[in-house]
Amino acid sequence: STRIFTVANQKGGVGKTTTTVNIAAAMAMGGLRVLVIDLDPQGNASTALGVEHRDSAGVYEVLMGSAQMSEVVQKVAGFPVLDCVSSNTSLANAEINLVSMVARELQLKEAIDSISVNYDYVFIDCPPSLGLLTINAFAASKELLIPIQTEYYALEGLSQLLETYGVVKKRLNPTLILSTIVLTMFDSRTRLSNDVAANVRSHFPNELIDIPIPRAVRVSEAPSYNQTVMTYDPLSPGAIAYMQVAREIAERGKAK
Amino acid sequence: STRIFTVANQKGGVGKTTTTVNIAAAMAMGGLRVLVIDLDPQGNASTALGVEHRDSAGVYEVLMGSAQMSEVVQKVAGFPVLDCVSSNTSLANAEINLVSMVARELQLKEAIDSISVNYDYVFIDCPPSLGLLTINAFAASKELLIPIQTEYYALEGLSQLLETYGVVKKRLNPTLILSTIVLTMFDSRTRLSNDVAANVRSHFPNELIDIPIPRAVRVSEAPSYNQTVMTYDPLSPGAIAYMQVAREIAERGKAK
Ligand SMILES: Nc1ncnc2c1ncn2[C@@H]1O[C@H](COP(=O)(O)OP(=O)(O)OP(=O)(O)O)[C@@H](O)[C@H]1O
Ligand SMILES: Nc1ncnc2c1ncn2[C@@H]1O[C@H](COP(=O)(O)OP(=O)(O)OP(=O)(O)O)[C@@H](O)[C@H]1O
Ligand SMILES: [Mg+2]
Ligand SMILES: [Mg+2]
Repeated sequence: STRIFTVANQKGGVGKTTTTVNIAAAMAMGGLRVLVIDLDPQGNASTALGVEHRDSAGVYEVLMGSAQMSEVVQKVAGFPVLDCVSSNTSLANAEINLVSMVARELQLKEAIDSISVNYDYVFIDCPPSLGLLTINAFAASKELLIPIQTEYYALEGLSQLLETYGVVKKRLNPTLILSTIVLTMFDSRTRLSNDVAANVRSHFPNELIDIPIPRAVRVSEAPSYNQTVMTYDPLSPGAIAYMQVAREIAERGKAK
Repeated sequence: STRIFTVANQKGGVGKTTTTVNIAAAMAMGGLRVLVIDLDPQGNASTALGVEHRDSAGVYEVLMGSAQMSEVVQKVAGFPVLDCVSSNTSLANAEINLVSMVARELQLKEAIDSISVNYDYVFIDCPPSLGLLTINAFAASKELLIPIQTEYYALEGLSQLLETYGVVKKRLNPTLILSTIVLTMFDSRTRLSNDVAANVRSHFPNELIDIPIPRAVRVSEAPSYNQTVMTYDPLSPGAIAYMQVAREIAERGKAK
């Protein structure tokens, strides 16, 4: 059955988008059918996947009920099955509009459930907050993937994130599991990176995929060519690490 | 009169907090009276300044009207006059609570106006979003400082940020000026960093302070010691660059 991941962390700039698009691309290159949902008003995932997103209907229209998910899915060029539901700037207004809706936390879940049968994997890229958009993603997913940047501030916000996960799991979605943690922008030369990695390793031994994604400029160059690093520079250290992490995620899924 | 800055950029992880605390510290070391307001529920600025923030009343209580700003100001150790109004995790609920309040965008302004006379500079560190907390900061400020990370995604969100600035300036705060842009995490060895810097230089020649803050591990280590880099390693490249940027901001203020 379809694995549905939320990729979330309210700390900004920790690699949520980069992890979403590169793992999605790696899975798609392996022949799996993959959908990416861009739930961030900045639309960075849509950019990295090269889909038009400023002027077309996307996930905002789906949340507001003015479009069906199947109508706004776009194909990502160059992959057998990699699709994207893009975000546009209206999404910035979604949270205020959602506040007064009935079943406001479940809008995304209903939409995803209508099309998830077409995919092996769904990844939802979240904005850097624990507001109603991220809650919608939690309520719609079966698994939670947390990217953790190997920097000091990245640890500070974890307890709030885990608290929100706990509340959603208890009240909205008991099937949600924190299954995966990925270390990002790892610099093996610095004590800080190694300290944070050791800290995560000891607190989350089962969830952590202990293949840190290295800080690598090719990873951050790729979106300026509307690509993921998987196609921009597939033999680079960043691409290889994301490929290995994607393989490990797929393996763990089989074991279930 | 008091200069009041909002430090904002909805893109996550671009150096909002790091720029806020280090410029504030640099100004305070120069004998200016400085206040930092931590408007981010993550409380990273409070951490970097070494003030207790998990269990004490802070800016949330002020926004909700259950405390006066003067009651929640904390002194930052080691400086003549550097104060901080901290954030705590309740702040994550502020936006939903603010939605239904009368004059919801002006709660922070009224609070800051009650104490700003005691300071030469006020800096408000914003969360990575353009929601009601950031709008409150825009409405309360006279100047906007935008940190721009020299990475591709950092340029994508600028138009939304400038749009929000324009709307607030027109409807809530005509005195607000985008006065300052600072380049962060600059790596002179990469084409990407140099391209982004050149792009910002050509679009914002007057606002940009053309002293890029280098990517430097001492900057990101400092918060793990509850310090800013200004006291953690004052002769390091990051601290020197922030000192120069602070001096330039102060000079530009005099010229007015
Ligand atoms: N392994 C890496 N090596 C180098 N740069 C990276 C790496 N991973 C991400 N980056 C860069 O770091 C920045 C932050 O990453 P990204 O935008 O994916 O984080 P995010 O958590 O999605 O941010 P936001 O909180 O704004 O949504 C981007 O400019 C990205 O290109
Ligand atoms: N010049 C620098 N050199 C190295 N690391 C830096 C530099 N500036 C900031 N950092 C690190 O980059 C990360 C992001 O910076 P910071 O937290 O200040 O950004 P932010 O915009 O406040 O993030 P958020 O959107 O979550 O509020 C932090 O781990 C910080 O320590
Ligand atoms: Mg993102
Ligand atoms: Mg911050």
